[in-house]
Amino acid sequence: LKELPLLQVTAEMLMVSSEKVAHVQLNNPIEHALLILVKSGYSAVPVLDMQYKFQGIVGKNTILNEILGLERFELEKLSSVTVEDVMTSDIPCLRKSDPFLTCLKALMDHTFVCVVNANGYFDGIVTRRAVLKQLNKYIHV
Amino acid sequence: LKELPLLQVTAEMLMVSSEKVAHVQLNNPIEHALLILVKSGYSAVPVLDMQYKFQGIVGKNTILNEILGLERFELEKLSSVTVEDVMTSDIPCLRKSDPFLTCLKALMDHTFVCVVNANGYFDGIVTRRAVLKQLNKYIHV
Ligand SMILES: Nc1ncnc2c1ncn2[C@@H]1O[C@@H]2COP(=O)(O)O[C@H]3[C@@H](O)[C@H](n4cnc5c(N)ncnc54)O[C@@H]3COP(=O)(O)O[C@H]2[C@H]1O
Ligand SMILES: Nc1ncnc2c1ncn2[C@@H]1O[C@@H]2COP(=O)(O)O[C@H]3[C@@H](O)[C@H](n4cnc5c(N)ncnc54)O[C@@H]3COP(=O)(O)O[C@H]2[C@H]1O
Repeated sequence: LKELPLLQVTAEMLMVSSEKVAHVQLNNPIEHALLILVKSGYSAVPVLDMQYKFQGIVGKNTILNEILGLERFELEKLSSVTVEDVMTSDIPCLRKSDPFLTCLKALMDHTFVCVVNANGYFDGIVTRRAVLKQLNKYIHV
Repeated sequence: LKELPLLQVTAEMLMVSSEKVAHVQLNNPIEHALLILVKSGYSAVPVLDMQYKFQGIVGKNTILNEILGLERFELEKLSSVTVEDVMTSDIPCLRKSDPFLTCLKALMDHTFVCVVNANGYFDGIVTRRAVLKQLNKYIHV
């Protein structure tokens, strides 16, 4: 990666590939999603369908907001509400071939961005950390 | 900021100043901290003492891990455990005068870094987003 000029680095070179990305399914109860988020430590993870197509993202804040009632946390909602009911779906995605600058722009307002192929199958995620590490290498050369 | 060469940009120029940063106090019950985190939407916020000195950071994951028992979320812990009991305290900090590269390195493994003065008083935070926005401006020049 270091030899390539920064602007020729692609999303594929930066991404965490799909098998290393924690994710949840559309029809999971939000209790399952919250346990995955707490055990992995991640703030948010991708939501995939049964065919491994990208559908959206779900985070701790969305789930906690859903169960926070007027007086207390209503834990009974954890088993009755599904990921599909609360997830965020109009999320910009990248292609493996997208250049560095496209990744940088996408990460301005998102902590990670999903990479999908032409048919919508999930390839992986590009994270802010990966972009910062690449920039740090580049500035030092 | 755009006219200055990137490497002369300082933490002070990038930071969100203290009055705009959501924070909690050492002696707050973790229930109060969780409500601040859910209402603000932030994953983690700084912890200050009564004199406005920086003491550490506390996040949603730390609080959720604390209340997650073997079978269920033990909500009674929310009022009996304090922020001081669970916060992370050995966190690297910056000074207002620190240059861009020092900020970039500190943000490799942290989503934000606190800025404190020589006496430990809290000045603000530098976020990954601020660094990414500055880098994007610089690459386009
Ligand atoms: N287990 C761990 N080991 C080492 N460092 C860790 C870590 N968990 C979190 N971090 C650090 O904290 C940052 C923020 O994590 P967060 O979970 O809020 O936000 C994460 C999370 O929502 C998502 N993410 C990252 N890796 C993931 C994975 N393997 N599977 C699913 N989601 C992932 O992408 C966001 C940005 O990740 P990024 O790496 O830029 O930034 C990460 C990384 O620097
Ligand atoms: N209310 C809001 N409006 C617009 N965008 C929002 C937002 N809340 C979150 N974001 C976006 O999501 C990113 C991650 O937020 P998170 O809460 O995980 O992680 C945040 C949060 O833990 C902390 N943070 C940021 N601003 C803060 C503030 N004013 N007070 C306290 N903590 C703050 O610094 C971390 C990194 O912030 P950063 O700006 O780089 O990155 C933010 C920003 O790009």
